[in-house]
Amino acid sequence: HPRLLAVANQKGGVGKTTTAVNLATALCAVGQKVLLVDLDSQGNASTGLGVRRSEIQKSTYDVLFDEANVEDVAVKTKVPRLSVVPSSLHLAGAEIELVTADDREYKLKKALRKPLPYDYVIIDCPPSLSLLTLNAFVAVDSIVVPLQCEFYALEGLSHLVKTIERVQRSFNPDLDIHGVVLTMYDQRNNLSGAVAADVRKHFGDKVYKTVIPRNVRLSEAPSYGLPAIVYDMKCPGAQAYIHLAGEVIRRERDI
Amino acid sequence: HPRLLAVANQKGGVGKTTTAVNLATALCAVGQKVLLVDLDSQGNASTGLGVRRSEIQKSTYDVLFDEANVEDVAVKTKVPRLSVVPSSLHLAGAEIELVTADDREYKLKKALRKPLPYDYVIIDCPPSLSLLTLNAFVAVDSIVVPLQCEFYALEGLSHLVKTIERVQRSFNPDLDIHGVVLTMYDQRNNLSGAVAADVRKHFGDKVYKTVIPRNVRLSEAPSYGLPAIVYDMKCPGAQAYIHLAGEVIRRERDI
Ligand SMILES: Nc1ncnc2c1ncn2[C@@H]1O[C@H](COP(=O)(O)OP(=O)(O)OP(=O)(O)O)[C@@H](O)[C@H]1O
Ligand SMILES: Nc1ncnc2c1ncn2[C@@H]1O[C@H](COP(=O)(O)OP(=O)(O)OP(=O)(O)O)[C@@H](O)[C@H]1O
Ligand SMILES: [Mg+2]
Ligand SMILES: [Mg+2]
Repeated sequence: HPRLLAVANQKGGVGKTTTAVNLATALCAVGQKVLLVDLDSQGNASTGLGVRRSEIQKSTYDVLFDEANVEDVAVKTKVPRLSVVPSSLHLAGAEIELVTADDREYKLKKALRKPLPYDYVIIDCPPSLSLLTLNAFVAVDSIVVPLQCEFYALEGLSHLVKTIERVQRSFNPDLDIHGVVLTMYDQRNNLSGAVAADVRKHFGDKVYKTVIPRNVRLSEAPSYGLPAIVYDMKCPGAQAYIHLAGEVIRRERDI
Repeated sequence: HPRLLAVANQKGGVGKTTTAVNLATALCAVGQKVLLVDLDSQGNASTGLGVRRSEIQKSTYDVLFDEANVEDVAVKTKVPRLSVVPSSLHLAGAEIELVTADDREYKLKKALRKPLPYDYVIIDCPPSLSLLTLNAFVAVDSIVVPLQCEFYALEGLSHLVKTIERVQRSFNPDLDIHGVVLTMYDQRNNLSGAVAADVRKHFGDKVYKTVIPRNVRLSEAPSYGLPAIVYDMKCPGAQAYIHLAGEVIRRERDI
């Protein structure tokens, strides 16, 4: 059985997709087999790994609603040992369809909680705490929370934590926060430092030691359909994600 | 009857709240009376205008579901002539409640399409094309689309345009895109320039001439509960929003 991780935060633009794509790639670089599930109808994780929307047959939508087998939907990427379940625009209608569906919170769990030929499954979540993200929280072991070092990003944290606690009580007692990763840290401005200090005060050791710096190479890589680790391995952003993968694996060993 | 504008883009973190708050403030600075409606359960626009979540009695949720009068829910801000309908965490459950509600797409329109003592009503939308954002599209005259100068942000544009066209056909024939505003433009990197050129190619004159630069003062201001225009009027970010307000008003005159 693979370890299941969700990358989630309802605040928009905090680096969820960038973290999911580069963390998955870094885990593959050290020999792990990884499946990335794109649960966002925007499809950024699929594009960031070079999957063209026009070429895909089936998507995450089919896994949720037509009980398509994850193995049949997953496509290989240019990264060795990394496959992706691509998303499609269909997924945009999924929120509404889920409301009245049977077992609406368990659909993703049913599709992923089975013997799969991967060490990790990583789910990239959309910017909301809706039924799609809830499906991810019910299905996974643990959540990686990217947090942009900005004031507005702090606001949503308590709501995210309360939602996780609610899911623990009603659907998935073993769910926990794997860690909080500080993203887009800019040492030239004081705001980043102030936010980072505040987050470490509230979350203590849950905050990974690795901090992801603001680095334009991270935002250039998706236009080539490549993770930053492949596009420019030596850049500060890629190096930070490689360190983060090391920290994630060390924490996994301790679990 | 006020003019109704929605600030929307399903991509997260592109500057919707920052644009809604600072555009509203700049319009007030030139004598307009403005109501800002916070339609995002994160409540960033409310916080950005100094409204404390713990102090509010009623919120956007009550306007949508309990048919509370907008005038009774609006609270004054530190900015003269600017009031805000604050959001609350209640709104997070609104998506699900709307699915099975009567007139689910028209709730906001019913609350806002009436004689109100404002020149403009500006709605800050959440990062999704769900029923809340659909409510805004059905209610308003026009949409301001903030677009971050990044590759991933381009991906969602065609989906946003298709959704607007669908709303025009089924619910609101007069709806149009007021304009596209380029945000977080960083002249130090080529990506911003490349994205800006691409957007101007597709959207032509719809793209405002004013470009909002990346400016840390814009992200510091919310931690003081102030719009950047009040926090630091002379900073590049605030000046850009003042110019944008001028452009919005000139376009309004032409309409
Ligand atoms: N450390 C970084 N330095 C510079 N740019 C970054 C960094 N991390 C992410 N970006 C860029 O910032 C933007 C937002 O990141 P991303 O799309 O990964 O966030 P997200 O949380 O997945 O957004 P959404 O809420 O829309 O899903 C993207 O254009 C991305 O390329
Ligand atoms: N021009 C800018 N320069 C620097 N920082 C900015 C700029 N515009 C916005 N920001 C900051 O970037 C972050 C994202 O902006 P904002 O929250 O306004 O986006 P949003 O689209 O409303 O996000 P969401 O999708 O979560 O609603 C915020 O922390 C904000 O302070
Ligand atoms: Mg994303
Ligand atoms: Mg916002």
